[in-house]
Amino acid sequence: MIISISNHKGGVGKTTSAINIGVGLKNEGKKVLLIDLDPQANLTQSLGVQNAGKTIYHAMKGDQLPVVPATVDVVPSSIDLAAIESELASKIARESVLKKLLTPHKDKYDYILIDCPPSLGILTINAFTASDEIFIPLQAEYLALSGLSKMMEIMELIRSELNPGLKIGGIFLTQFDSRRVLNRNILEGVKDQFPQEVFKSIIRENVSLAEAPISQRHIYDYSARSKGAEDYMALVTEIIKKHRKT
Amino acid sequence: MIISISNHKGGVGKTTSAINIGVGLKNEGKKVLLIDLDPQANLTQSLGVQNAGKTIYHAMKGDQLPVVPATVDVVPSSIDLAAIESELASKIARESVLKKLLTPHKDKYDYILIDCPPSLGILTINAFTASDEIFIPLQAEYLALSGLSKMMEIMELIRSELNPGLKIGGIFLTQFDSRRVLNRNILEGVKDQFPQEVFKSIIRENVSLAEAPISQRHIYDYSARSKGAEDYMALVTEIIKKHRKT
Ligand SMILES: Nc1ncnc2c1ncn2[C@@H]1O[C@H](COP(=O)(O)OP(=O)(O)OP(=O)(O)O)[C@@H](O)[C@H]1O
Ligand SMILES: Nc1ncnc2c1ncn2[C@@H]1O[C@H](COP(=O)(O)OP(=O)(O)OP(=O)(O)O)[C@@H](O)[C@H]1O
Ligand SMILES: [Mg+2]
Ligand SMILES: [Mg+2]
Repeated sequence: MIISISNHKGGVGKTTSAINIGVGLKNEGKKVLLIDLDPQANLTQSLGVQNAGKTIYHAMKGDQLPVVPATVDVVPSSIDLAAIESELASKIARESVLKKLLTPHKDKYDYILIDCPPSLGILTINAFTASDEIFIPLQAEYLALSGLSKMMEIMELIRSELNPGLKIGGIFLTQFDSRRVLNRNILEGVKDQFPQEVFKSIIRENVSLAEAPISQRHIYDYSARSKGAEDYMALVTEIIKKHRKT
Repeated sequence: MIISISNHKGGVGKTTSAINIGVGLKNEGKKVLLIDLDPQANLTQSLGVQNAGKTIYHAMKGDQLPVVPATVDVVPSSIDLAAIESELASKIARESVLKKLLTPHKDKYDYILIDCPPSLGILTINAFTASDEIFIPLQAEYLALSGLSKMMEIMELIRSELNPGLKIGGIFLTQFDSRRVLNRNILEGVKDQFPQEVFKSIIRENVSLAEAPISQRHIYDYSARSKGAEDYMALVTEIIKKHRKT
């Protein structure tokens, strides 16, 4: 199962979710690979993985997929990836480069999670073309919710042109503070607009999640009894249950 | 004076700052133009500007610069802009397209502010090539601070290759909560690393700033006595003073 963790709105918790869902799934006995598809390389850095050698950039240019064993297996990224958009512009089937790289690895893992950059360019299109599902972390704020319909349009386009099996795996709220009226209103709005897709588990605002990357640790290692660890574990349990049913 | 408001880290307050610094400068009697250079078009949407007609996308493809009079003059954006990276890939002097569009308008305004997307691709490179200064909104969090050195590298590259006059106009902290130890530690770190560039004014976490875009209002209109309005006005005063000196 290949899952893109994507939202072109910036700062909504894509990287934080890729790491803590990924490790959570591993803690439940699943074999997991994380792909850092963002030139910012936040996932690579947050897990303390070296990126001085081969990265996803080299693989998209023709090399082997560089899998680095860490807490979970990781394919690192680096700032070089920022150049890939113009470098792939004239390549035949440029949308399917990542799909071809991941297909040989699909049987080795239960879950391959792709941390997407905050944009709808060629990298995100590659992720959607390679994926079975898209998970959308959503900040309960106005600008984040209003961008959702554009995401759905792009997804629909990729489904009809390149990847007929692609579907929304789910939407989950992040950085949620129930004391804020704005957050509570947006939650109601999302439940109305996307009743089927919204996960019951909500990730609350929790500073431990922002502190964990400083020492290159995931939340279960940094602060196992925090709200952050509790919320991501609940989400992981819900994800596993949802996939068992289908 | 052309200023890019940029940080490739997502969700740090670029759009919120472009709007509230822009309107703040106008309230102090300056002539201001805002450029939305993000395919998400959050600035366009937050000011209630129509983007069904011509946008910055059309201008970068050869049309006139479409200036829409609103609270301040705005050049709107739309999702079409997401395609510009591959469409400009083989164009001669693709980095200077925006500079050529803005030069004829430079004398009509005291300030032209460019709201940049969360990436270091061709759009941000165009913004840096066209600008006199870069303002960097910085969330006082670990991942945001660590991305700063990459921004500086790209800026250095543009300065040596395309725009020798480019400089850092300043770094200012956003979404700051002095109760969070993490925020206070990062503030100390930034002051040590960039003593010259850090503005004294800090933008505190304030939910009014997140609510204002819902009714397409800037902060001075939505909640003039809020911390958000107070903080952005202080920053605007500091910006004007800094430019008066030079
Ligand atoms: N639930 C949470 N509570 C508190 N802080 C959080 C939470 N989730 C993420 N953060 C912090 O918020 C910031 C943004 O999160 P993150 O970098 O994961 O988002 P992103 O969507 O990957 O950003 P980008 O768009 O730049 O890739 C980070 O500093 C992170 O540590
Ligand atoms: N000082 C603040 N206090 C509280 N909320 C804020 C503040 N500044 C911005 N916000 C909110 O945080 C979110 C991110 O801000 P904004 O969209 O301006 O960031 P950005 O850097 O432009 O994001 P992107 O990288 O997606 O372009 C928005 O929902 C905004 O309303
Ligand atoms: Mg990220
Ligand atoms: Mg923005």
